[in-house]
Amino acid sequence: MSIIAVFNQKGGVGKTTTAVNLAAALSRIGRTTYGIDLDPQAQLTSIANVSVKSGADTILGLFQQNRPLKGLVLDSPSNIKVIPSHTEVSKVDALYGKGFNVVNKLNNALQAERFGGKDTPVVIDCSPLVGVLSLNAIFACTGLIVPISADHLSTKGAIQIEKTLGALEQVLKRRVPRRYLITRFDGRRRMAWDVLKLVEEHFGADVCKTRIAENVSLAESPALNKTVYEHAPDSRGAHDYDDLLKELLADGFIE
Amino acid sequence: MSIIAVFNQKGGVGKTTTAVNLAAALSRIGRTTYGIDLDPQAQLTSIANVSVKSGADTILGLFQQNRPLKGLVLDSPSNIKVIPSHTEVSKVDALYGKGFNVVNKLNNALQAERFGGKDTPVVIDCSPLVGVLSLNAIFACTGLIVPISADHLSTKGAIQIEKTLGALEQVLKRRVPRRYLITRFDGRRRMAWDVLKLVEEHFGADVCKTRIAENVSLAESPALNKTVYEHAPDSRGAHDYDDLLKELLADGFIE
Ligand SMILES: Nc1ncnc2c1ncn2[C@@H]1O[C@H](COP(=O)(O)OP(=O)(O)OP(=O)(O)O)[C@@H](O)[C@H]1O
Ligand SMILES: Nc1ncnc2c1ncn2[C@@H]1O[C@H](COP(=O)(O)OP(=O)(O)OP(=O)(O)O)[C@@H](O)[C@H]1O
Ligand SMILES: [Mg+2]
Ligand SMILES: [Mg+2]
Repeated sequence: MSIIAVFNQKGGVGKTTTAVNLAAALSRIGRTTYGIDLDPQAQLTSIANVSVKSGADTILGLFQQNRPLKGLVLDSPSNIKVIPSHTEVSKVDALYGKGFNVVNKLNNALQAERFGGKDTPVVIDCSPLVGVLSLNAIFACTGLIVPISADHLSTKGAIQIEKTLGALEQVLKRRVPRRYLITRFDGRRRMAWDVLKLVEEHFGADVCKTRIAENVSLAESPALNKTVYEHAPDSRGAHDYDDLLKELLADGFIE
Repeated sequence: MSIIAVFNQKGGVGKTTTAVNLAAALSRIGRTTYGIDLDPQAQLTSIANVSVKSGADTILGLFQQNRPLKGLVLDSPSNIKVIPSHTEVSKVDALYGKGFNVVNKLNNALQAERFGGKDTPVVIDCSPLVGVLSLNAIFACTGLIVPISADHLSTKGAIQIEKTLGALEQVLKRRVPRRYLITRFDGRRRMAWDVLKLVEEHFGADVCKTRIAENVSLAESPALNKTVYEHAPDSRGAHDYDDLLKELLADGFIE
């Protein structure tokens, strides 16, 4: 099973960049890959060059009308199959509390509709809010990736996540497999190496050996509504996400 | 009156970096400057090297117990007077709806306690969530700064803000003075200049002439719980926030 949630309550650390490019990397090795956009800012949706006119055609449709996930899937030119978002998705966090049934809604739907098998992996992009949607992603996932950009404010956010996860695991009654991924790593800055050291000391074996370098191709591709593989397949950013996928497959984090 | 809210619903664009260093720049020209931290991640609080043990000593105290703001103020080694945050501050968005009285709570308290005069300016740091807390900041402010980091995903977020502000102004029945501030500007990247052009075309005269350069001193200073003025007062980042303050004073955005 491979349902990968990408979450960090710190903003701008590379959640969306990681979710969309990891999904694209999976598609490139022949998997039918699903990207679920749980951020009302719908940035994974826009990078994948798809859009919807209302919340009914997003995860909100699952919550409000029990719409099947399969009916929400759009094909994207990036080869990712996208369950898109829309600004109305913010209603999920506004209207629903964090009760057991609510936070398991996505989990139940993914299982009932048989998503997330080895040939149909799922990658879920979250907003930085620890709300109903992000909890749904964490409760539904087989593994959680926590991107940490190579700066100090982002590291403080990651340490906070550990506490949040600890509390959630009391409820889940199981450990959530996780990987901390250093992103935006600029090897010319001493700060980047300081952060790497801190993160490795703190999170040990859960830190990905692959680091995503600061690479402008990763920041440019959204302007063209493309993944890095469509925009700059030979760039450092593309290679780094390929390496990340290899690492996650090799140690079974992704099946 | 000078009550400056710093908001952008995109994560990681430099809200906290701008709020804390602008507040520090104001302190350095002799103003008694108040920094209000409305982000449950309490990053302005930690950069200012203060902390509190519970939500009662934060803005949550105002909402739950009508605590006077003056009783919440802590002195910081950075010379900013801080109304700190704490993870419990997330209860404000969880417990309160967005009714008229709730979103005006901070506004009323600032006015009743005479904050925000020319000699007692206030800078408010927001989380990226458009919730009760951020609405309180927008309803209370005399001016709104929207940092936009010089990349494309951040620009998409800023355009979304314009719509959000438009909707809020219907309720406020007045225009919120605003400035768009380009941050993390790396002049060696063509993308930075592309973003600058897009932002200027879109927001015209509301774009600050000052841009904050990508400068590692701004990213390092939080690790030492310092503003850039305490850590690297001769750095490019320190000079840029000085220039920003000069510009905002010259055109009356800050009194
Ligand atoms: N490795 C990288 N190199 C260069 N730029 C990057 C890299 N990773 C991300 N970026 C850029 O940094 C900005 C923030 O990244 P991104 O939007 O993916 O973060 P996020 O965690 O999803 O943010 P949010 O919390 O707002 O959802 C974007 O402009 C993105 O293009
Ligand atoms: N001009 C700059 N040069 C270099 N680094 C910067 C600059 N501005 C901000 N940063 C760094 O970028 C990261 C994001 O900035 P910051 O935390 O201020 O953004 P934010 O909008 O407050 O994020 P959030 O949405 O999580 O509250 C931080 O590590 C910060 O130190
Ligand atoms: Mg994102
Ligand atoms: Mg912040």
